Order: sequence, then structure tokens, then C-alpha cells
Amino acid sequence: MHRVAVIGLGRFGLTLASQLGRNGVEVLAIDRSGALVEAVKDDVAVAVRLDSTDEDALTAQDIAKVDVCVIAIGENFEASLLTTTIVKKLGVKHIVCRAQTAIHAEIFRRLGADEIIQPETQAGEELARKLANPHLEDTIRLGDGYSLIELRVPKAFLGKSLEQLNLRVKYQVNLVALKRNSPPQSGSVGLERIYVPLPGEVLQPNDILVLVGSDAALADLPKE
Amino acid sequence: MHRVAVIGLGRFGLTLASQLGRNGVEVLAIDRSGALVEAVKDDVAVAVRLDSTDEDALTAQDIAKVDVCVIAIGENFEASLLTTTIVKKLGVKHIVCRAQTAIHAEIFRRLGADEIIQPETQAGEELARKLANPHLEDTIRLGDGYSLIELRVPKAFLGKSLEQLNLRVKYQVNLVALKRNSPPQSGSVGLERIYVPLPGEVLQPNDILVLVGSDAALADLPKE
Ligand SMILES: Nc1ncnc2c1ncn2[C@@H]1O[C@H](COP(=O)(O)OP(=O)(O)OP(=O)(O)O)[C@@H](O)[C@H]1O
Ligand SMILES: Nc1ncnc2c1ncn2[C@@H]1O[C@H](COP(=O)(O)OP(=O)(O)OP(=O)(O)O)[C@@H](O)[C@H]1O
Repeated sequence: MHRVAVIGLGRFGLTLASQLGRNGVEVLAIDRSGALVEAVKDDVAVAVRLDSTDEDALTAQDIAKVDVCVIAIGENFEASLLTTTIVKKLGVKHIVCRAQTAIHAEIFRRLGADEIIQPETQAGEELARKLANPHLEDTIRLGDGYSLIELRVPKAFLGKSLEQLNLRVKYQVNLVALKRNSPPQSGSVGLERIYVPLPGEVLQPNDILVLVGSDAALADLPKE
Repeated sequence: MHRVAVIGLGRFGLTLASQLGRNGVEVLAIDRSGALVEAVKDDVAVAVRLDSTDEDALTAQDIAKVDVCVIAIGENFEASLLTTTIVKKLGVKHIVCRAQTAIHAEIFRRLGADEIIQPETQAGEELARKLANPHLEDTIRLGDGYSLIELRVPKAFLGKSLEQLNLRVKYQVNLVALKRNSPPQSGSVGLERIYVPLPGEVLQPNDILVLVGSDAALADLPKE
């Protein structure tokens, strides 16, 4: 995506615009607040103060030429809807809309949004998964029914080598990497190493196993 | 985490409380809005309408007994600060605070927050990474310098078997899984399968490779 327009520079839009700009993407940042336009102008190619419900103003910025337009307006639903409709009409190829709820999301889709972001809802789901599974350091869904998880080494595995444990055959999971913490030496903080272990590697307390497999296989692993 | 208190039932807090409750965690959901307490009460163990800046009211709910307290108040910074101070004083073990900016986050940490969530900022960073790297379907940092990526199969790999490609030796990356899309049949939508491929698997157009390796090794892979 070489050229991205970001409309609405609240915390979501401002972070998005400045991170993209700093990573070499050509960004057109738009907000009706002069202060926010000012705040972002050093990070982006073009920062413009305008009202995005004004079709002529958007056309004057050549918004149809961007690869992606992100409508990051949050609270102002009416402005967000009008802007989506205008941008769709002007022929922008890929439209990402921020929505407050699933019902708002459905409305944006019907108006032509290709992708929906719900920062607050998604953050709530993510924290819920993390708190509901404390023995998992992290869980990533790879696709239907497959996940990557980070699991604290179960007691039953301590002192055994990966070869002895034979995880692929016994549990149908793939050990992708090992995270090992070395304890802090006086005056320094402990160090975390991550690496692809050899079959002879013996598991130690505090090791974290990075595993991939079907959700059913991962659920069958011993938890502690 | 068996018992979690969620204070503030905006979109972030409400999603968090109801998802936790539906996943078998004992949730104490708190908000000063009766309507929101009502909306969540079927999903959680206890839903209470109270003002979280009222220390007596929080004490009456035995908030000190929870494993984690999440302060999900967004706009109302003063209430969020007061609540954090009270909850810390009452001895809650693990406090998660929602913060609007990095400066707010620093204040919460000094008042005793163990963990900070910034939904809007984090969503902005995540979308920026995704838009800045379109050939990557997804990227997950596993730890310093190691990542998991999903890469659309480069043209140079098409028609070759995994054994021929010998990714571990030639590129020092570990192919963890393959995502393969079968095209839609008339009247049905296409199907995505994800599986751990055998060495004889021949790569096809639209395949997605799920790979793990050091960031340097991953950056050396052909991109198209
Ligand atoms: N018609 C409009 N034209 C241009 N910018 C607009 C328009 N309406 C709203 N905005 C801008 O959109 C930005 C984000 O919207 P708003 O502040 O409503 O959302 P928010 O939910 O508070 O954002 P965040 O949660 O990302 O901080 C604001 O900076 C506002 O000035
Ligand atoms: N002192 C308080 N005691 C209890 N609840 C409170 C207090 N102050 C605010 N809240 C509640 O916190 C909730 C979330 O806060 P607020 O609406 O300010 O944030 P928000 O940023 O709009 O939330 P979200 O983005 O998650 O939708 C609201 O439902 C509000 O009623």
C-alpha cells in the first residue's frame, strides 16, 4: 500500500497516520481540527485541515488516487457515514472504516466499506482471552482450528529432552521455538533468549514452549 | 485468573466482562450506569451499579479478593485515577488500567497499575503494520528478533516441493504450516484449509506460508 489517506486524527487515526508515515508510506492525513493536523504534519506527506463531509474538499485532495482510505472518525457517526459514502462514490479502491458496534459495522459494510476496525471491542476480546488463559503467555489464531500458543513448561516435561518428549507424535503439536530466561545477575536484569531448539535440548523451569497445532491437540497438553 | 473485576462498561469493558463471563471466569462487573449493568448481568457472576470513586462501595463488594481488577473507564480520567488509587490501597493483587496516551499510562504506573491497555493506540499501530507490509498477511513478534509471519507464496517457489525448497537450510526459516485456499464452487464460498505440510507438498498459487525465523532471515525471503 503506497498511498494511504487517514481521515480523523483521534488517538487511533493519529497513531495510524504517524506510524505509516514513519515507515515510508505516503500518507494524506485529514482532520477538521487544525491542532491535530499540526501535530501530525512532520510525520506525513500531506496534512490537510478540512471537513470530510465536504465532497469538493475531498476531491480537491485527489483522494480517489489513494490505495487505501481509512475513516478513523469515532464518535461522530453521521460524519463517518457521510464520509464513507462520498469516498465510495469517488471510487477509492479499498475503504477501512472504524465502527463502534457490530450494528454500526454492518451499516458501513452496506455502504461499501471493505474492512472494519473496532479498536475497543477488539481490545476487550484480546484481554479477555489473555486473562481467561493465564497459563498461556500468548495465543494466536492461525486459521480455523489452528493456533500458535506460548505455554509455560508443564512440570511433567521438566528435565526431559525434546527427543524423549516426542511432541509431534505424542501430542500432534509442532514445537516452533523455545524461550528461555536466564536469571538476573547482580546489577543486571535477566535475559530472555528465543531460539529453535535441537532434539537434545532438556527443558528447564521457566522455559516457555512456542507450539503450533490444532486447537484440540493444544488443549490436550498438560497445563502444569 | 479465576476472579476478575471490570470497572467501567464502555465498549472495551463490556466486551471484556461478557467474554470473560462466558468463558467460565467469575466476573464482578461495575458501572455507575444502571443500563450498562443491566446489559451485562446475564453474562457475569455479579453486576453492580456503583460509583467506583466511592471506597466504601468498593469495599462492600470485597474487591480486594479478586485476582485481577481492570479499570476500563475511558474518558473520565479523574474517576479512573481515583479508582486506581483506591483499588491499590485496598490491596488488589494485579491492576490493569486503560490509558488514553503514553503520559496517562505513566501516571497510572506510578499509582500502582501493573499493566496498561491503550485500545485506540494499539489498534492504530496494528493497522499501520498491516498496511505498511501488504505482502505479509500477518506478523507476530515472538520475542527479540524472532517473528512468525504469513507470507503469500513468492513466484520463485511456485511448482516446487518443500523438500526441493529446503527452507531450513537455504533461508534458516521454519515452515510451521500452510494455508491453502480452494476456489469457490458455484453457489459456495471458497474454503481455506490450514495444515502442517509434508516434505513432498508442491506449492500452488494463492498458498500462504506460515513461517518462523529471525527477523533478518525472514527479511531475506523473496517477496514475490
Ligand atoms: N467531518 C469531519 N471531518 C474531519 N474530521 C472529523 C470530522 N468529524 C470528526 N472528525 C475528527 O475525527 C477525529 C476522531 O473522532 P472522535 O474524536 O469523534 O473519535 P474518538 O473515538 O474520540 O477517537 P479516538 O478514540 O481515536 O481518540 C477527531 O479528531 C475529529 O476532529
Ligand atoms: N466513577 C465511575 N464509576 C463507575 N463507572 C464509571 C465511572 N466513571 C465512568 N464510568 C463508566 O465507565 C464507562 C466507560 O467510560 P467512558 O464511556 O468514559 O469511556 P469510553 O472511552 O467511551 O469507553 P469505550 O471506548 O470503551 O466505549 C462508562 O460506561 C461509564 O459509565
